[in-house]
Amino acid sequence: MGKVICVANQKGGVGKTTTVINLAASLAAAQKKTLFIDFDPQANATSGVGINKDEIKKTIYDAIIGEVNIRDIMIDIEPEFLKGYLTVVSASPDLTGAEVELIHFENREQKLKEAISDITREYDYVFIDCPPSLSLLTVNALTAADSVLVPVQCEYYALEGLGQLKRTISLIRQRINPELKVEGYLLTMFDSRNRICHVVANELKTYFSEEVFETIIYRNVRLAESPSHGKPILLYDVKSIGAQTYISLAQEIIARNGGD
Amino acid sequence: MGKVICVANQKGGVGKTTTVINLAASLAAAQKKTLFIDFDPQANATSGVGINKDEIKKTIYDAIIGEVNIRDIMIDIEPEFLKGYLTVVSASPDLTGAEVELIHFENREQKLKEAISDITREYDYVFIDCPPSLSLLTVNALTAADSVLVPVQCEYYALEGLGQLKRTISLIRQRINPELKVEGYLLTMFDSRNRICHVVANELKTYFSEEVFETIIYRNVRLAESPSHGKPILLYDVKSIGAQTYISLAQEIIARNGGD
Ligand SMILES: Nc1ncnc2c1ncn2[C@@H]1O[C@H](COP(=O)(O)OP(=O)(O)OP(=O)(O)O)[C@@H](O)[C@H]1O
Ligand SMILES: Nc1ncnc2c1ncn2[C@@H]1O[C@H](COP(=O)(O)OP(=O)(O)OP(=O)(O)O)[C@@H](O)[C@H]1O
Ligand SMILES: [Mg+2]
Ligand SMILES: [Mg+2]
Repeated sequence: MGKVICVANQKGGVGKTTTVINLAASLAAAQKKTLFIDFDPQANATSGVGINKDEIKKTIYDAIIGEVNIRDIMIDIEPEFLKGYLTVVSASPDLTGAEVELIHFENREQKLKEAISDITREYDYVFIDCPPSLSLLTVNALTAADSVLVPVQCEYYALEGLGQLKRTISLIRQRINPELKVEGYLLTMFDSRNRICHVVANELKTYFSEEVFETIIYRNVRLAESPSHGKPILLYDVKSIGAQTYISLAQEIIARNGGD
Repeated sequence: MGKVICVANQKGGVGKTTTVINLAASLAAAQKKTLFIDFDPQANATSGVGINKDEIKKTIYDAIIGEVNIRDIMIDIEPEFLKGYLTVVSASPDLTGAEVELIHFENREQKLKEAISDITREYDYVFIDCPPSLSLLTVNALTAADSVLVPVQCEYYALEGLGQLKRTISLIRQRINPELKVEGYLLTMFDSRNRICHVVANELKTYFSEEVFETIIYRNVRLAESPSHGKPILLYDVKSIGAQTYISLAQEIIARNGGD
């Protein structure tokens, strides 16, 4: 119970937030009790499911500095459709300040892990959406996680950054979180008409072989449209390729984690 | 002489690096003496012009902590074609550590400005490629700059983050750099077949009116291919739409800055 999966890649714009929202919603639709935590000061995962950032008084920032209990800042998403299977903890721009504020704490890498330790047992899956960097926020997420899911956009720069990410994951595993595994590398924004997508896909499979998810996420404009409607793709356009690929990713993750 | 333009947006993957490399190369081809500084620990702007990161001993990191003079770490790019009009200062992953190391300095926001103050007069344009965050590295770049160029991907999340960026720019202007102006907002990855691109373009022109560049950068696969060949688009495929749009952006910037 309660697998914590951090979705991270320091390369910007590779589909971290899109993966957290749509994978979490697909698992909820499969009646897995799912929580996601927006841990990016941009708070895209918060607005992407229709939460109005200006109405939220307390966010994950307040939980990691110890001012609120995480149980008091959870929000149920699409309750009529997902019947309480999808819960969200939102973020705010204050998180940028946390990078500096946390420096002075003894156990600064463990703050997120401490804030969520009471509640992970109550969920089948807990996702953490990371900012595009390898700084203290992402280190906190890697420390709190059982595994890390790495979205890889099918482009040159995204491939180039994987070495740096792999080194950071090994460092965290050696120093702070020995149990940290790789959930998988996920190809995103794949466009079969572009030669470069096939090159990147082949390289990824060569370097990371069975750690690469079978499911590939295709470039699909409906995925880019759904956040402006504040809905996961499943509720915005369930027949779209985008929805279908995230449903199949959810099934692959369920199967990899002992199924049913 | 010596206009310093910082290219920034905390949203990841919006085309910051692609804009720095290709705008700088287009200005160099127009015989403007141009320098760009890679200030992102991912060092994409460094590899995007064919520099092998493993061969570089000293980078901008060493210059801002005061160990080297910036004159000693400059690299001429494509000297036969651009005849010394394009020079680069590379980055390295060490920059991630600088965020923490600089915290203890009195004038931590001014480190980049100090490192480059001797040399900006020798160039017509100096660009700074920023990481996808509003942390101390981007604050250093905004402090060192005369103006900021903001690439805006034609998608919902990119538009959403502009409010936060605008507030940060005003704060820097009030507290540290009163001369900081906005060079302009640049629409990137525009695909006229996608409704969302037209929506974002209209919103941008409504909110920021004459600050939006006339030039629009279209989505063009050749722009995504050129970094894997280590060449600016001008040298990879000068007839492509990608090359043409960055040439026209260079002309627009020259005209806006009283140029000939
Ligand atoms: N498969 C896809 N097809 C089309 N558009 C996509 C796809 N996945 C993501 N997008 C769009 O691409 C942009 C980048 O995706 P997203 O914001 O999820 O990436 P990210 O890695 O979370 O970015 P950041 O590094 O800023 O946190 C968004 O505008 C999103 O809507
Ligand atoms: N106009 C364009 N058409 C097609 N692809 C593009 C275009 N501009 C950029 N790209 C590609 O999109 C990806 C993101 O662009 P880029 O890396 O320049 O963004 P960035 O803002 O610098 O990202 P980061 O936030 O990680 O620093 C890259 O793979 C790049 O090659
Ligand atoms: Mg994101
Ligand atoms: Mg970049």
